[in-house]
Amino acid sequence: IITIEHVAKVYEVGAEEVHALRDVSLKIDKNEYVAIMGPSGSGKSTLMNILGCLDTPTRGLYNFKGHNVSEMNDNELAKIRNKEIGFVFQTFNLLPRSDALHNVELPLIYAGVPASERKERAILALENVGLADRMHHKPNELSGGQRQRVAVARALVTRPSIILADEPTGNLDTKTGEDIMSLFNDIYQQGNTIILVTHEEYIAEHAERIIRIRDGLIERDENVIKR
Amino acid sequence: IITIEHVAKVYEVGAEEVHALRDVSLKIDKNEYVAIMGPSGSGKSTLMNILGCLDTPTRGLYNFKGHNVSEMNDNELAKIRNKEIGFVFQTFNLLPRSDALHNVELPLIYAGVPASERKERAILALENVGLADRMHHKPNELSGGQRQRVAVARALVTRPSIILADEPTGNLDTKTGEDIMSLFNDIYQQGNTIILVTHEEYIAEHAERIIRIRDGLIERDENVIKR
Ligand SMILES: Nc1ncnc2c1ncn2[C@@H]1O[C@H](COP(=O)(O)OP(=O)(O)OP(=O)(O)O)[C@@H](O)[C@H]1O
Ligand SMILES: Nc1ncnc2c1ncn2[C@@H]1O[C@H](COP(=O)(O)OP(=O)(O)OP(=O)(O)O)[C@@H](O)[C@H]1O
Ligand SMILES: [Mg+2]
Ligand SMILES: [Mg+2]
Repeated sequence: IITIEHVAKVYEVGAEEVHALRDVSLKIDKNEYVAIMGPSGSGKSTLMNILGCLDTPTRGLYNFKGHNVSEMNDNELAKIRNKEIGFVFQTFNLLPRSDALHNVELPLIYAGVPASERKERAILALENVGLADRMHHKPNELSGGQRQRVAVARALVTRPSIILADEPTGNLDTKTGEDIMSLFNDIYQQGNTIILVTHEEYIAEHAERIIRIRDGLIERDENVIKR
Repeated sequence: IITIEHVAKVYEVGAEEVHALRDVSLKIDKNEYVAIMGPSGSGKSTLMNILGCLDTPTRGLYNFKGHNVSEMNDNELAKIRNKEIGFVFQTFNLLPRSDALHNVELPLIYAGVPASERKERAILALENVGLADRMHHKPNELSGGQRQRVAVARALVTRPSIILADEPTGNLDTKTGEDIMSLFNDIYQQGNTIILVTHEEYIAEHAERIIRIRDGLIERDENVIKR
């Protein structure tokens, strides 16, 4: 369902060119569970933003479910993101002036879900990440790990078929992190696709395939035997 | 040098009271290396903010180097923070419109350090976290782990005698995280005090004392044999 060919991403900072991705090609099928690992600054979030249709490559092709993403306009991209993809950002990106409940309702509002069903689903999503008792807190009234979990709940509330999670457990203790991984596992068992960036081997072990990135290139791409 | 007695912190959210810290007492001596661990939402950052003179407790006493912190005004608190303490925030708190170099220079500006020395020291601090080649990037032009490292560099640039680091390696791969830990180790060997919050046992193992927090209370406070 996802095919990227010879994708590159170059940023310009003043007179300097930063090659965040140099030449990346990969294919991901429906119902795969992929972990992406690599050093800080190696290009993981840049790759995730391209896969999640949040950014376009400088060079190369991105084919999403048969459509050439690079030929799409902003409206079509936004529609794909809302309907098909749930994205957990490395820096959460919550609306600061809305409480946790409203932040989680937001994707359902875009999807046109009626208000009563919306509220119910958002509450359930927050229960699933252990935050039912924090739903009226704004982001600055939440701990770091609580904000991260609100970001996870928001990504899952539309029940998307593809989850892109950029370091979803970075701010969580091991036990809470395992609760989130077990949520992802359920979603995967239901036939969906999971692509997650992680720095931690024990999180990557939940996946069936590990892609290692270094300096804007794929260094290794291997299937792992799941225990 | 740090003594807190029966400290509590209560937040009000609408009609609700959140007891982030319930009754916390502890003493930390000069040149100790303390790790604070505990579940997401248990009160670690709240405790760090009080220790770092960024916030005042609802109840209880905080004695910092013989001074009663709860009796200080904002100016005196700011002075202590700038002169004595280096704080690495869980959410980095970088100035979005300034580049990495300027962000790291900021504490030196408050400290009245002359411009040429300031720039030199800020560049060195960035070199120490492996970011000399990113000094002119703004925070949104940096990866998550790079922003975290800028936050570390900024905390260390005034050469404070007390480092408070709230999950300083949460966004870093193991290798880069170890580089940061080895920086902290040098600072500790030079006679300074380190208090760090972490979710990872292998990071906590660098410390000589581990304090475990649960639900706003200290559950365990033990010295560990350093290997
Ligand atoms: N400004 C605030 N208003 C209301 N509640 C708050 C506020 N700040 C924190 N809290 C609550 O206080 C509790 C402790 O928060 P704290 O940030 O200290 O947790 P933490 O241990 O650092 O968690 P994490 O590991 O997730 O970073 C949390 O349950 C949080 O929801
Ligand atoms: N908007 C931008 N402008 C310029 N350079 C950028 C920009 N965004 C990212 N970069 C650079 O591109 C490289 C890759 O960034 P990316 O965020 O993809 O790294 P990452 O692998 O996610 O790192 P981390 O593990 O630290 O989150 C980094 O060196 C970063 O400095
Ligand atoms: Mg990243
Ligand atoms: Mg915290």
